[in-house]
Amino acid sequence: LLEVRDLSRVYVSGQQTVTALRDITFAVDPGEFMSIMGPSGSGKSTLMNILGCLDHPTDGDYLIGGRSVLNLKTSELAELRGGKIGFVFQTFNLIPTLTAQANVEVPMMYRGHPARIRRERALKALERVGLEHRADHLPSQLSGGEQQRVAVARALSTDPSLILADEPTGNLDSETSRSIMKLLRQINENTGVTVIQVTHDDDMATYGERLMALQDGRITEDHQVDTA
Amino acid sequence: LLEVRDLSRVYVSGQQTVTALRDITFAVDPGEFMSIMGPSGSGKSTLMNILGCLDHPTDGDYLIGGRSVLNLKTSELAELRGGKIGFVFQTFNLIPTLTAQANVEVPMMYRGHPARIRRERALKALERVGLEHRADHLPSQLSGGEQQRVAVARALSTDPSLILADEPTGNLDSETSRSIMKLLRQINENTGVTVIQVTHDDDMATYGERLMALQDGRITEDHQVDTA
Ligand SMILES: Nc1ncnc2c1ncn2[C@@H]1O[C@H](COP(=O)(O)OP(=O)(O)OP(=O)(O)O)[C@@H](O)[C@H]1O
Ligand SMILES: Nc1ncnc2c1ncn2[C@@H]1O[C@H](COP(=O)(O)OP(=O)(O)OP(=O)(O)O)[C@@H](O)[C@H]1O
Ligand SMILES: [Mg+2]
Ligand SMILES: [Mg+2]
Repeated sequence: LLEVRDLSRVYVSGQQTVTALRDITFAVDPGEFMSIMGPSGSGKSTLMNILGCLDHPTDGDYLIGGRSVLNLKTSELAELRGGKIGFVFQTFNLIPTLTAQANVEVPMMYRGHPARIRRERALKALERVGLEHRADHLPSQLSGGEQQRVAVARALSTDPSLILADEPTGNLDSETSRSIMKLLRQINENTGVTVIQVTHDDDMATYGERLMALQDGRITEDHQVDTA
Repeated sequence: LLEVRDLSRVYVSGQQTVTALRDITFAVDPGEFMSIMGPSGSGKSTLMNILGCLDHPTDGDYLIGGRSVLNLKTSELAELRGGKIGFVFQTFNLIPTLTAQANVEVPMMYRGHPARIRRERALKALERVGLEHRADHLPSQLSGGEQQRVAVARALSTDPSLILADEPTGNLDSETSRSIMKLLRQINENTGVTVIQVTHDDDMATYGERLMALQDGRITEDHQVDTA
């Protein structure tokens, strides 16, 4: 499904350059559930942004379904981002003026789903993360963990084939974290959705079958692990 | 130092009311280090906002240094918020147009510290959280954990007598989390600063000497614990 070859990402700001990723090479098969771990600043979110077509490599290549993103048109990239890939951002990125339900519906609006279908699927997604009773709250009327769960619901709402979750449980207590991870694994096992998550929590990493570790922009580990 | 009596906080939005806190009663002595834990949505951030004078009770009272916040003038509340209380927000709340260093200097600007003093203290605070090499980056040029650490540095920069940290390590790997917690405990032990932290992490809670648990807006536990 995904293939990364000799990927590098260098940020240039004024006189300073930061090499956030260097010589990253790996492949992910459809239906895999992989966890990415590593110290703060090691390049995890940078890698996730490239996998989600929100950022481009400075060097190297990234192929989705065998096609290089370097050759895709803007419209094709938008199509990928809008529907096939569900993204949970590290900082949630909810629209402050929309309710939880409306936030979950946003990706479906871009795909042109009719209102009734959007509403049904949004409420179902909120129910799966335990927040149907907060559907009409604005983000400012939600706790930190509730905002994070709305972001998870939003990522699931278009039935994506790839879920990229950047620290989906960082603001959640252990019980809620486990239920979110069980939900992700369920989707992965039942519908074959590929899941790549970034986490700082060893327990959350056990829900995947593969572990990749980053350090200073490089891959230092990449192997199968026993699923919990 | 702090006293909370029969505190309640009810949110009213349209037809719905949410009782985020009910009948909260406790006191905190100067120099204590307390951790608050509890499920997502249990009222922790709501309580922290009231302790930090960013929100008011719907019922009950909150006294700082023996004086009820209900009787304080706006200027006195601003004085408390601006200098005596250092706050680490759950969602960091950095100013996007300011560099890491400038963000750390903001509370000191409100207190009228001269530029040279501000710069010195800001760089020292960034050094203590391991980010002196990111002083000139904007928040958008920082990783999630780096943004969180800038927020911690900002909270420390005015030498506050009370630090309120709402999940200060939620986005940090275990090693960086431990160094932040050691820093907080150092400040607490060396200078007698009162520290109240919200955390979802049992390990991080062991850095305090007291543990309070919230559930559905009520206190369900409040006792001394062995410090790690
Ligand atoms: N402005 C508001 N209007 C209505 N309800 C609110 C508002 N702010 C918070 N709430 C609700 O109050 C409850 C407590 O919120 P709070 O942010 O204190 O929880 P929390 O314990 O910090 O949770 P978390 O661990 O997820 O950060 C939540 O159920 C939330 O939905
Ligand atoms: N736009 C940018 N310009 C310059 N440097 C950047 C930019 N964005 C990120 N960086 C730097 O690149 C490095 C990698 O950032 P990234 O966000 O990928 O880390 P991370 O592994 O997700 O960290 P965390 O666990 O703290 O979220 C960091 O050191 C950061 O300071
Ligand atoms: Mg990150
Ligand atoms: Mg909170």
